[in-house]
Amino acid sequence: IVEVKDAKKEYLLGKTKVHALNGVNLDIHEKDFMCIIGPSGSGKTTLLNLIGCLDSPTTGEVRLFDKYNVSVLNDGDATRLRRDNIGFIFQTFNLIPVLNVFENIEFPLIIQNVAEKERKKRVDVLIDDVGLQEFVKHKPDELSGGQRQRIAVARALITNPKLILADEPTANLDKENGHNIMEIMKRLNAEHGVTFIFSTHDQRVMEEAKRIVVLSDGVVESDK
Amino acid sequence: IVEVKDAKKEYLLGKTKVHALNGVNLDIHEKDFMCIIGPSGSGKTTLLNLIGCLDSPTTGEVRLFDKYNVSVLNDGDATRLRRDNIGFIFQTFNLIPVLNVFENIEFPLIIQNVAEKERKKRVDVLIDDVGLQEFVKHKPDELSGGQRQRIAVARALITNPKLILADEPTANLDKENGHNIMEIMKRLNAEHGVTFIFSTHDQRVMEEAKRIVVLSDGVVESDK
Ligand SMILES: Nc1ncnc2c1ncn2[C@@H]1O[C@H](COP(=O)(O)OP(=O)(O)OP(=O)(O)O)[C@@H](O)[C@H]1O
Ligand SMILES: Nc1ncnc2c1ncn2[C@@H]1O[C@H](COP(=O)(O)OP(=O)(O)OP(=O)(O)O)[C@@H](O)[C@H]1O
Ligand SMILES: [Mg+2]
Ligand SMILES: [Mg+2]
Repeated sequence: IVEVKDAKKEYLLGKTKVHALNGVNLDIHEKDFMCIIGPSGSGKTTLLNLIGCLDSPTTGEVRLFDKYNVSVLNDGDATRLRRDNIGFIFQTFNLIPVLNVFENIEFPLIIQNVAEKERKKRVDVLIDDVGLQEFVKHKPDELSGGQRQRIAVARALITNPKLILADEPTANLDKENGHNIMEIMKRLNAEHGVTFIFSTHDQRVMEEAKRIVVLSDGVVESDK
Repeated sequence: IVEVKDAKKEYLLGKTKVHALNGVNLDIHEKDFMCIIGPSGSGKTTLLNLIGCLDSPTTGEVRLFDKYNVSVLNDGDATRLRRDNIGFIFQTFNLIPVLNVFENIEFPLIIQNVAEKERKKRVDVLIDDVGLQEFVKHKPDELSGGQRQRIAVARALITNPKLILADEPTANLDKENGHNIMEIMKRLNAEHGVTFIFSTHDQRVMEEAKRIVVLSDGVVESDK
């Protein structure tokens, strides 16, 4: 479902070149439930951004769903591909500050022109799933860190995507909420065949993954 | 060093009242190395903001250093007290986007009118301590999540405060960097008598704490 071929990502900072990714080769199969681990700065977020069509590699290739080459997609095609097939949980949440909990989760369905009654039904189910029933009217800055993270999780799941990229989805969550989120994801993977790629430092997420890829200094160090 | 007496924090959201803290009683002693744990939304950040003079309680009292009552301090006094005595590591980092790594860590020393040579010496030591030597010229948005968190840690330690409040300081860090940060803090506590109050979901931080306070629904549930 995803093929990464010798992907490199370089940034130019003044005169210094920063190699965020230094030749990553990785094949991800449908229904994988895998995580990418590695030290802070090893390139996990950069790699997820390439797979999620949010960025393109400096050199190398990223192919999605056996037909799209991310490096040569134009902006319009990348946005459509992402909107209709991928759910992304950002490490920095990226919520819309002026919308409340309900509206933030509902937003991807408005972009997909889903009817209002159907939207309300689906948003209510997810708000219940992530335990934010009492906070639906709160705006992001009127919530705790972990509550904001759970909005980011719900918003990525609401469109029923084939592929979900979760960048440190439990970093701000306590044990119970973290376990709860993992259970929702395991159920989507087992019952609906959704492919999951996590980036994490959290032992609890690693224990649930069926495959662990270790990234170090921008390259894959191991893959089991 | 800190006394919290029946502190309550209420927010009004439309017509609903949200009780973020619902009567917290807590005494913190000099040289404590303690953590506050509890579910997402239980009031940890709210409590740390009261102790850190960033906010005042709706009712109840917070007393610092046996003489200051946070609830009645004016803004100027609160800022001075905080600047000269407290280091705060924010859950959302709160870095200055237009300054690079070096300048973000140096900033509190500029406010304290420390001479340039002395500033450079102290910032270099901390950049080394948190492992950001190769990234000094990067701006926050040119860094990874865990790298940004480490700037937030270094910036809180640079003024050698008596009291350090760390809100989830290891949430975005891998095992090695997380362990490294805890070692720096333990050394400051053991050798320089600095008082530490952490808020965390991370087992690794809890294991190092000498005292664990459990918060639930805005009140202290246990304290050992
Ligand atoms: N400005 C606000 N307006 C309304 N409610 C708020 C506001 N800020 C916080 N809250 C509520 O107060 C409660 C406590 O929030 P707080 O950030 O202290 O929790 P926390 O224990 O730090 O959680 P986390 O572990 O998720 O960071 C939450 O339920 C939150 O929704
Ligand atoms: N815009 C940029 N300009 C320069 N360097 C960058 C930029 N964005 C990221 N980097 C660098 O690329 C490297 C990889 O960053 P990335 O965010 O992918 O790491 P990560 O594995 O997600 O780390 P963490 O676990 O801390 O979130 C880091 O060393 C970072 O400093
Ligand atoms: Mg990252
Ligand atoms: Mg918090």
